[in-house]
Amino acid sequence: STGVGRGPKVIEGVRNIIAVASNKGGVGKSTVAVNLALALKDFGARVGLLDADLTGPNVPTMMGIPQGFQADSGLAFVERYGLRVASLGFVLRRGLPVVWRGPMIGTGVRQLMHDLPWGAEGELDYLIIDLPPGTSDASMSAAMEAPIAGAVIVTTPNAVSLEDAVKAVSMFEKLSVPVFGLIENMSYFVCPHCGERTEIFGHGGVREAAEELGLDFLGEIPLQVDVRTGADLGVPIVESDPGSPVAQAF
Amino acid sequence: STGVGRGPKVIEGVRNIIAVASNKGGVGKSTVAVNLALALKDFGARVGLLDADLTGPNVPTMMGIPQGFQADSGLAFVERYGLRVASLGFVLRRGLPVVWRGPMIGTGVRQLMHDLPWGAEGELDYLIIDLPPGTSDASMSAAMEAPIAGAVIVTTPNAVSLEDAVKAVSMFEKLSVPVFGLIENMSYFVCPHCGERTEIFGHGGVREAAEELGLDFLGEIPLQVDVRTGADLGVPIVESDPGSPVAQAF
Ligand SMILES: Nc1ncnc2c1ncn2[C@@H]1O[C@H](COP(=O)(O)OP(=O)(O)O)[C@@H](O)[C@H]1O
Ligand SMILES: Nc1ncnc2c1ncn2[C@@H]1O[C@H](COP(=O)(O)OP(=O)(O)O)[C@@H](O)[C@H]1O
Ligand SMILES: [Zn+2]
Repeated sequence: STGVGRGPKVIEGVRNIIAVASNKGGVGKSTVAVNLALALKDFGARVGLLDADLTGPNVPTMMGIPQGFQADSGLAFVERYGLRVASLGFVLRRGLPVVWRGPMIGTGVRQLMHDLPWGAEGELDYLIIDLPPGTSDASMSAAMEAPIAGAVIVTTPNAVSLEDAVKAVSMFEKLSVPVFGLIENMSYFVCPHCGERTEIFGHGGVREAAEELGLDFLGEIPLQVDVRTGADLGVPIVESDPGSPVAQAF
Repeated sequence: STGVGRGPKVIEGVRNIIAVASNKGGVGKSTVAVNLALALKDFGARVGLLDADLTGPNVPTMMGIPQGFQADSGLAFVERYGLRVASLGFVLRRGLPVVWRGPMIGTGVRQLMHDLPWGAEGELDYLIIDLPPGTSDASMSAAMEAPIAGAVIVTTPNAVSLEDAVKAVSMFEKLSVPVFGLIENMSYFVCPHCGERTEIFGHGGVREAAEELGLDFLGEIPLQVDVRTGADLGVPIVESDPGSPVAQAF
């Protein structure tokens, strides 16, 4: 069933669900979801991380978890850096595409939410859901399947990303999910050679958009090489260098 | 109908269809699609540009075409910078999200392909289709609805984008669409203050992936501020500065 008519159902053992969304791809949703989850854990909360991007699950790589290692045993969450993590990437051999239409995507998201024992090894204070780009099946199903406490919208300051982010805000309004606020990612770049700053993707547009929309501006994160290398190598910056200014920004 | 059982049907008046894809979002698909279309036009070809990203149509902004101006009159293609362009963004008032599930997305893509008179004002040599992120309804429908001559895969060199790009290649193999090759976008950044180079998103990984996959490496495009500002302002770099090195790269 695609869940029609059931209405949002609480996930056993999970106190708060936070969605991280953007509509636009490549703006840093997964990077923010991973580092936000780790930052919440560092404050003492018990945190889960659910990768709801079925066609492009990037959480395994960013968390240093191998792809496809559960291809034979079946999907189960794993503990990594103190987080409880689940991703379809665990059961997909490297390079295997998920060429699924909407209904399968919606069902997959529902199963990740309700068919995994998130609360089994102790209640979670937060479950962070890393949503894929777009305002389609995955986001719709996530919002309809369980009560989401709120959504964090990540965007870069360039025009097309901002436009798409505003649409994500409207989508959540339509789906009756509160929006916690907007984050400006890749906000500026400081050259490691000369220390000068360049606003490659622009700067400041997200704070303005938040004001226009009557939403909180949750802060800015600079474009920094070690954030990307941390993601490539599977050791998020909040884990490897929690005291650094960029980790503090998360 | 979702087009099941009909098989790919030629688009009247269109000689070659080229898809621009990536699976990963935010890597520069729309930027490449727009600039590639303009570059082909500059060589004397008659070119159309179809924005198949229904939930995040960025072609209007990048081509300096207002959003929602056809909200009352109905969708029709427009001529812009010598290209024939169509996007769902023409009928969506600014900020209006398209919160559609897969079947609606597939139908929308089919209508953009077959219900617009692409060949009416003279045959097109090329129709460039700018695909959304993911390997789901939009890409599947585009490949099933019309014979695609080939796909250009755009990716940045960072690990997560490369992983997703490899899945896009597999998707096209599954859908029997030839892959023309891979482009490395945001390949390096040259600081405008000191001239030193930083590989913010990595460098060289796409050439290696193309060799491993037995595909052509179509070239690299640097991360450069005027490419982004051109997109924000609706005047693509190939249009505003065709002789520049980055325009030549496109
Ligand atoms: N602040 C940042 N500085 C440097 N690289 C970043 C930053 N945020 C994200 N990235 C990189 O950009 C790429 C896209 O980020 P990702 O989190 O995958 O975006 P999304 O989930 O929105 O598609 C990744 O390679 C990531 O490492
Ligand atoms: N080579 C480049 N240099 C600078 N900015 C770029 C480059 N390629 C893309 N961009 C910018 O990055 C953002 C994402 O690109 P876009 O074409 O929208 O990606 P996609 O279509 O894959 O989502 C846009 O703001 C665009 O202007
Ligand atoms: Zn410099």
